[in-house]
Amino acid sequence: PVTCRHLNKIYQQGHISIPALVDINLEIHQNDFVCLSGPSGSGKSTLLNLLSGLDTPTSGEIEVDGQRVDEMSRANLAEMRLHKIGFVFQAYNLIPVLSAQENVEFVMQLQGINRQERAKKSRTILKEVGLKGLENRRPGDLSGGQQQRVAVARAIVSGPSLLLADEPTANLDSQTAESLMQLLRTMNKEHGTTFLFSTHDKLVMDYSKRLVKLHDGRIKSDEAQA
Amino acid sequence: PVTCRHLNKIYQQGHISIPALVDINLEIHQNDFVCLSGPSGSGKSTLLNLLSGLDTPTSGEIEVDGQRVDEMSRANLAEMRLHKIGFVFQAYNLIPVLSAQENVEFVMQLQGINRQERAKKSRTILKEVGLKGLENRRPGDLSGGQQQRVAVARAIVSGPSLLLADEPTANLDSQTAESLMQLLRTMNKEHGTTFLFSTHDKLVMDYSKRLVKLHDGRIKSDEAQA
Ligand SMILES: Nc1ncnc2c1ncn2[C@@H]1O[C@H](COP(=O)(O)OP(=O)(O)OP(=O)(O)O)[C@@H](O)[C@H]1O
Ligand SMILES: Nc1ncnc2c1ncn2[C@@H]1O[C@H](COP(=O)(O)OP(=O)(O)OP(=O)(O)O)[C@@H](O)[C@H]1O
Ligand SMILES: [Mg+2]
Ligand SMILES: [Mg+2]
Repeated sequence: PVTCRHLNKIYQQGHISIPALVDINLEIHQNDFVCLSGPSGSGKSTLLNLLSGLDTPTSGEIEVDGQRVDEMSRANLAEMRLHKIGFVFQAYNLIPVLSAQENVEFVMQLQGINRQERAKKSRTILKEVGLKGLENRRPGDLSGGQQQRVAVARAIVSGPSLLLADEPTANLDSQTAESLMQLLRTMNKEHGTTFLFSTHDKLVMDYSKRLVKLHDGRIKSDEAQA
Repeated sequence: PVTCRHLNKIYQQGHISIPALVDINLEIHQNDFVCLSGPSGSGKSTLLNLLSGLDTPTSGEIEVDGQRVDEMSRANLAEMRLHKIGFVFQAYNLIPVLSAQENVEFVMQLQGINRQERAKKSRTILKEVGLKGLENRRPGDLSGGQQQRVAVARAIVSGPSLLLADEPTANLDSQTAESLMQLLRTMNKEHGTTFLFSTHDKLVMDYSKRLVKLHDGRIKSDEAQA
């Protein structure tokens, strides 16, 4: 569960200040399935990066599982991300010299999971996102949507309690996006995983129980949906 | 105008053959506005890369404006791309150390357009894709959808006769995507630019006059639409 209080992020470009997020107050509970939408440039990626500790706020507080993310050391943040948070980057950030399977296993290796277990889990998750047979391909030899799914697989394989995903279906056709969302909804129902996605995709929004809309760095609305 | 005859692309992974495109026959006429759709991995990016000469076919013929692209030297292909073809990459491929404006001006500089003219054109096109005020930002300091629009701006600024765009709205909200498509439709109507887009976005498909559907590397259907 995640809490933001009076969160602000201002980027500096020389002497110009760019307010990317303005006074964000948000509470996400365990097992929530929340969508973050808003125009290009409205602050979605910035918010996700702050919540995971990949970036630091200008002011305000962020709590993840009761811990003040904005005050943690880099080492502790890395530890938290390793054990609690799965992150799907808007630009995937796959390691080009590793295969799809090795990319997915990477995090589990850091988590000290043994070799056989890693191989079994990574092959299973790659199959579940529709990439069976592509385990040994490097990212550069995969299509855009295939790379995106490797990024998703990597983020969910070790069953994090919180998944932050930045536009996870942007490069997927509706059928592939649909089956991915079904997989994630199952994780939410069966494992209690908390989900916060940013998206422009109505299909994804329809899967969420709550929609938070951003506009020019502010929360415009925050409503439950059927 | 573009013609493909019995076009095949087979990737080799060690001793494994991956048929990415199978017996593609396609004709695109001057001033067409064509959408290419199909599941993730169906061959859209591969086809666009072949048409622009960025990749070479395994067999078959490709003609752009009467010239055999599959037989041209690298130098001639580069020349053709410089003067005739605008290309929007699925992963943008912006130059990280150049500003948005410098990225857009890059091609014009190669085309020998003078400094003043380049500055005027690049600022205009960046304004038209909604990025006014962001000219001096580097790609790393822009949102995903802002980077995507710089990539589009770069491809269209010098008024190419053929625009090939690989999922050009994947990271855009519907409003931004809508105004981008209106800009491109205007170019099609007023300048006779030929468009071939790959997309998963129904909004983009609705702007096209013709929809080519790919499936497992083959053309499944090729139909005019209202
Ligand atoms: N490093 C940076 N330096 C300066 N400004 C930045 C930087 N990163 C982002 N911005 C600006 O902050 C604002 C929010 O960016 P952000 O990436 O969070 O938007 P977004 O909602 O994810 O957009 P998109 O849907 O296009 O991905 C944008 O106006 C962007 O230009
Ligand atoms: N360099 C490569 N080596 C081996 N296989 C490749 C290579 N590039 C692409 N492929 C394969 O060729 C097929 C077509 O890929 P392509 O990138 O054209 O798909 P796409 O339709 O653009 O998909 P997406 O919608 O996900 O972007 C895919 O199965 C992909 O894995
Ligand atoms: Mg973003
Ligand atoms: Mg592609």
